[in-house]
Amino acid sequence: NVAHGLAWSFYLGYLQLVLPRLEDSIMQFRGTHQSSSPFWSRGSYKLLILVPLNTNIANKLESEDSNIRFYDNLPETVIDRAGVRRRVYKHSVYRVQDGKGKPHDFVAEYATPLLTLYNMSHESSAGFGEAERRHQVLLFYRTLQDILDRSLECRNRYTLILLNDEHEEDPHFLSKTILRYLNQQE
Amino acid sequence: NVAHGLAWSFYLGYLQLVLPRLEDSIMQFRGTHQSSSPFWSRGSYKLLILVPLNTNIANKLESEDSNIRFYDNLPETVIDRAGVRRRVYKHSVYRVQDGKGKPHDFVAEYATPLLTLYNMSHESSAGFGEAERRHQVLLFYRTLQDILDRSLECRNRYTLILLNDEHEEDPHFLSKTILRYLNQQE
Ligand SMILES: Nc1nc(=O)c2ncn([C@@H]3O[C@@H]4COP(=O)(O)O[C@H]5[C@@H](O)[C@H](n6cnc7c(N)ncnc76)O[C@@H]5COP(=O)(O)O[C@@H]3[C@@H]4O)c2[nH]1
Repeated sequence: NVAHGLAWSFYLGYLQLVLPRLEDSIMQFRGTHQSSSPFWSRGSYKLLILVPLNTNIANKLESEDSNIRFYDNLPETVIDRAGVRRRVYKHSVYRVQDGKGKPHDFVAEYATPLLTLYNMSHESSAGFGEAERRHQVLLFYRTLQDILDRSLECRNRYTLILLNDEHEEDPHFLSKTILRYLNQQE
Repeated sequence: NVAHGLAWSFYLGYLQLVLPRLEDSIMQFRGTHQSSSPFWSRGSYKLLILVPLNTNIANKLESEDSNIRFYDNLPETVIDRAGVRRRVYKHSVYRVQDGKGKPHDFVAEYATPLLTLYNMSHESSAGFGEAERRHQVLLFYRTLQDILDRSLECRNRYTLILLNDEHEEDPHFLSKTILRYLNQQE
């Protein structure tokens, strides 16, 4: 069950390391980015983790939805890890305007292990195809949800967003979805 | 089968991205690090990927064996990936002296997914213990070997080193193992 291992890897090798530092990182960022500072709310001190059901992942969020702009990266976390010295971990800050033209800044990225699922479904020797892949994405999402629910150190530091592909023809589906989640937090 | 997914993830999400650039990266490094340049050989233009059977992974190689010294990092690779802008990938150069006192510089790191196996074996909810873990390491090693054997773009750019734990009481087992592999390449 590929998704089970990828969810644990994503948590143990990444979220467990970076989420506890996220709040400090955002506070530091607001201090050095005065023009961004007014556009954060209590609820946006979280990593928005995007989980697209069809694993169609963009490398830049604005490629997916032109209402989203890349703003800047948060300060980096640098650690020695498994022989790689000063390995770098960072997140990107994006900006979106709501219906009233007010900007909202937030930290978001796709769940990178889904790229592995996407690529595996195209490698015949990897052992599963596109039909199985959808099932694996749901298993990844549910496993990750369980792990994060039970993680005290990651509590309230993330929002898992499952993106259904039924709205693929709406060019602003992603920004609308993110705005809805940001509003729910306030 | 956790190891199967982790091996594919390690290849699709990392080795496939970084190994094709490794040779250029080392050539650039030798150009900017004159004191390192004499200590490379044809056979050391590879990433030594350390796979310890017992998943006891050090974050710095010199913590494992004092005959190994950290030298410097190779130039970084920076790419936009799944919403993270300018994500950084890098490898570390280490130095070891052979029996004649001659230094050898090489690029090495532990296979990071083994940290996931190690941590999962200590999380009761993850579903497997230490006995199963050893089996998963061997499955990871064999699956990765298969994938890399069939990868044209990664050909001759890596050396997989399975580290048996029967020599754990020898404080210089790692450096001796690495020197043996470097000698075999020449
Ligand atoms: N040595 C090493 N150096 C790297 O830069 C690196 N980047 C990835 N990997 C390993 O390759 C495989 C595929 O990576 P992917 O990005 O799909 O999953 C990653 C990714 O979803 C997330 N993650 C880890 N580091 C970062 C990061 N810097 N930025 C964003 N996400 C990250 O957490 C997962 C597990 O990471 P690792 O457990 O460190 O091992 C990974 C994994 O086994 C690396 N290994």
